[in-house]
Amino acid sequence: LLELVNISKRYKMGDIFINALDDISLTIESGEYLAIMGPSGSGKSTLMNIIGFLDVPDDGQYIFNNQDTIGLSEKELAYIRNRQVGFIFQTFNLLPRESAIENVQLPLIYSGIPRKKRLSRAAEVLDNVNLKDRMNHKPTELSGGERQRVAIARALVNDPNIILADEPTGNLDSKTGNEILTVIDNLNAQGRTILLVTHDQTIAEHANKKVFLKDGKIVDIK
Amino acid sequence: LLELVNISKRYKMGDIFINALDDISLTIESGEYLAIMGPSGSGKSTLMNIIGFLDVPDDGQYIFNNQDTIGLSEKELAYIRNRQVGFIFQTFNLLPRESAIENVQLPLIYSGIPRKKRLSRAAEVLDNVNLKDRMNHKPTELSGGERQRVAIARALVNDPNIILADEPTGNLDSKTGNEILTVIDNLNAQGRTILLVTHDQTIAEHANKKVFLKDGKIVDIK
Ligand SMILES: Nc1ncnc2c1ncn2[C@@H]1O[C@H](COP(=O)(O)OP(=O)(O)OP(=O)(O)O)[C@@H](O)[C@H]1O
Ligand SMILES: Nc1ncnc2c1ncn2[C@@H]1O[C@H](COP(=O)(O)OP(=O)(O)OP(=O)(O)O)[C@@H](O)[C@H]1O
Ligand SMILES: [Mg+2]
Ligand SMILES: [Mg+2]
Repeated sequence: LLELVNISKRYKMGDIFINALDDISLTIESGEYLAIMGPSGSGKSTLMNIIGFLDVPDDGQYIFNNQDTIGLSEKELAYIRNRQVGFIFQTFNLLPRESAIENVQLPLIYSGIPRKKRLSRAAEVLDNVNLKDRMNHKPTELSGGERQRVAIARALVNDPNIILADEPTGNLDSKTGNEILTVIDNLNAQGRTILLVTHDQTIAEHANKKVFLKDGKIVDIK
Repeated sequence: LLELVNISKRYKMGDIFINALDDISLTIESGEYLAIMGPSGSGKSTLMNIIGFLDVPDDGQYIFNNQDTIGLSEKELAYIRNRQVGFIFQTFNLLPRESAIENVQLPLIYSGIPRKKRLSRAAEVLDNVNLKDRMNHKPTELSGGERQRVAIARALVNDPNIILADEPTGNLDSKTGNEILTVIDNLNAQGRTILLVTHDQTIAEHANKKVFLKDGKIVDIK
């Protein structure tokens, strides 16, 4: 499904370069459940952003469904992303002036779904993460874990084939966190591909493969 | 040191009220190490904001060092806060256009410390959280865990007597997270008062007392 070949990503800071990703090669089959682990700053979110078409590498190839994605236009990448990928961001990235339900219904606009149906679908997913009573709250009117759950609901609302979850339970108590992991596990059981960044060993156990990063390189796969 | 008596905090949403805190009474002695736990949305951050003088309750009393703080002016509360409290926010709250070191030196301005000395102290604390190589990065040029560590460094830079840590290791791998907890444990060993919000049982074990919240109420103290 997804093939990264010799992927590198650098940031120039003054006279030096930071190698956020350093010659990464990784093949991900459809339906896999992958945990991505490694120290803070090792390149996990950068890798997720490239896989999720939110960023482009400086070197290397990214082949998605047998299509070479390097060189595709912004518009073409956005099209694939909106159709195929649900992204739970480490920093949530919610629209601050919109309510929870308004934030969650957003990805459905690209699928041409009418507003009434978008709102009812968004309400359903928010109910699944126990936020039925918080649908009309704006992000500033929500707790940290409630914001995280809005970000989760938004990632799942259009039933994506690939779910990229960047530390999706970091702000949740264990009971709520386990409920979210059960939702993700079930999506994988339905055949969806899951990439889950976590630094929690017990969460990583839900995956069937673990990839370890260090200083922008893959150092182990289990 | 710190006495909360019948503290309540409400938010009006349309016709209904949300009781974020519901008749909370709590006494905290100087030098205590308290873990605050409870489900997502149970009122932990709201409680921390009131204790840290960032918010005022709707009902009840808050006596700090034998001084009644209800009714103090914004300026007076800011004075106590800047002198006494170091706050690690759940959502970091860094200034986006300033570098890590600029963010960290900020609290020292209130203590009248000259700029050269502020920058050298800020560099020292950033070194203590392993961010020596990232001092000049802006928040958008940092990973999630690096931003969290900048927020931690900023909270500790002026040697506060009271440290309020709202889920300070949620974005950190276990090695880095344990290094941070060791720093916090040592500060408590020096006599500082620590309030630590966590939903992780192993982290809560570092404290000598645990307070459990549910629906804005204290339901247990161990
Ligand atoms: N400005 C606001 N307007 C309305 N409701 C609010 C507002 N701020 C917080 N709340 C509500 O108050 C409740 C308590 O929020 P708080 O942030 O204290 O929870 P918390 O225990 O820190 O949760 P978490 O573990 O998810 O961070 C939440 O249910 C939240 O939706
Ligand atoms: N825009 C940027 N400019 C400069 N350096 C950057 C930029 N974005 C990221 N970096 C650096 O690239 C490295 C990898 O960042 P990344 O966010 O991928 O780490 P991570 O593994 O997700 O870390 P964490 O577990 O803390 O979230 C970090 O050391 C970071 O400082
Ligand atoms: Mg990250
Ligand atoms: Mg909170």
